[in-house]
Amino acid sequence: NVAHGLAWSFYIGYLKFVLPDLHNKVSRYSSTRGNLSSPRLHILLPLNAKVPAKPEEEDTNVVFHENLPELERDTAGVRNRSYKNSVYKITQNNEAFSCVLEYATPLLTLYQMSHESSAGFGERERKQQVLLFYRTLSQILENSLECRNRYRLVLLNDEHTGDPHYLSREIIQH
Amino acid sequence: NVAHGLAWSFYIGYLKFVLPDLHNKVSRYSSTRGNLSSPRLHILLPLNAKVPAKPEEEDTNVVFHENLPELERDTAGVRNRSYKNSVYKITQNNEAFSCVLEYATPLLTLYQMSHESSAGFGERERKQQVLLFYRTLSQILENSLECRNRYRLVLLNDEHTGDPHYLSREIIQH
Ligand SMILES: Nc1nc(=O)c2ncn([C@@H]3O[C@@H]4COP(=O)(O)O[C@H]5[C@@H](O)[C@H](n6cnc7c(N)ncnc76)O[C@@H]5COP(=O)(O)O[C@@H]3[C@@H]4O)c2[nH]1
Repeated sequence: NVAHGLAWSFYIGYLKFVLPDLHNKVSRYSSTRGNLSSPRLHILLPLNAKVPAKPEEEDTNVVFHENLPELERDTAGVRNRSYKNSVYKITQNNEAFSCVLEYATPLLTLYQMSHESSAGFGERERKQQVLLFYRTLSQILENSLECRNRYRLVLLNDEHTGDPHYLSREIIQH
Repeated sequence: NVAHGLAWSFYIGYLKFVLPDLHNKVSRYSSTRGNLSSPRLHILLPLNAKVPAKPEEEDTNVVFHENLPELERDTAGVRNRSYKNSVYKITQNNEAFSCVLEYATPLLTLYQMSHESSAGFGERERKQQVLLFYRTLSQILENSLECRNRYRLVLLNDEHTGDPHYLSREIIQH
């Protein structure tokens, strides 16, 4: 089950060490650079696995603000491998909400695999795999001391076509 | 099958765009910074999935030289996500061999998953999963126009304990 392994990889190879480090950066950020409305990493999970390069492409109310200071680690032979997170400002009516957000990168893999015949699964199974990814990741993160309370999983329905501000509403509503 | 998904993730989320970019950097590098003995990315695959942070930990004949210029891309909401590769100098007798190398990072996930009971597989299956990762990745890369001839998969036997220069020999012999 592809989604099961990708959820574990996302935890072991990224969230497990990025979330504690982010926690520290966010406390320092709020005291110097202006407040974040939420200290949590908002992880966006579109059900159709369609992940844009920039959330602005989905909703013009979601605007890049700046990157947090990067995390660098020596890992697997790569010296100073860099991990970055981006702060976004989200506007709704006249309110502004700012937070660290990104799409769940492994969904890009699920999407592209569903278009490669040799990868072994197609579009019909893709939605099931996204849901399995979401359920597996939720369980892992709930049981993780390093990650607990430091993230928010935002599942995005793919049946909102025509609503240009669905993304910003979903993020703020959470 | 976890290894199948991790091999696809390694290709789709990394090698597919890093290898063509590396090809360009390597041609520029060889003309200005001293020759690389091989232009290919050497991808190290230890059968026991034990991946050190630095190859020097495995073999003192493998020494970090410098990083190539980084690649930056906007992806999945992360602005200017950075991708780096490291050049190593490998000495054997009095010869020096230099190349870009790194361990296959998804093996770190396989290793750690085999120690988490809730992940669903143990140490016995791990070697099978490493072999499946290797076979799947080989097939994907052989059929990829972007990647063909730009990499070398170096499978590392785990039965060389006591040989402090196994790694350097394996890399040079290839
Ligand atoms: N948002 C985000 N920012 C990051 O910096 C990052 N780094 C990893 N990940 C995701 O976490 C998981 C575990 O990562 P791992 O390194 O084991 O596998 C990685 C790794 O083997 C390789 N890879 C990706 N980026 C790099 C990189 N910069 N250097 C070396 N290898 C890399 O290709 C795999 C798939 O990458 P992504 O498909 O981007 O998603 C990964 C993956 O789902 C990230 N996600």
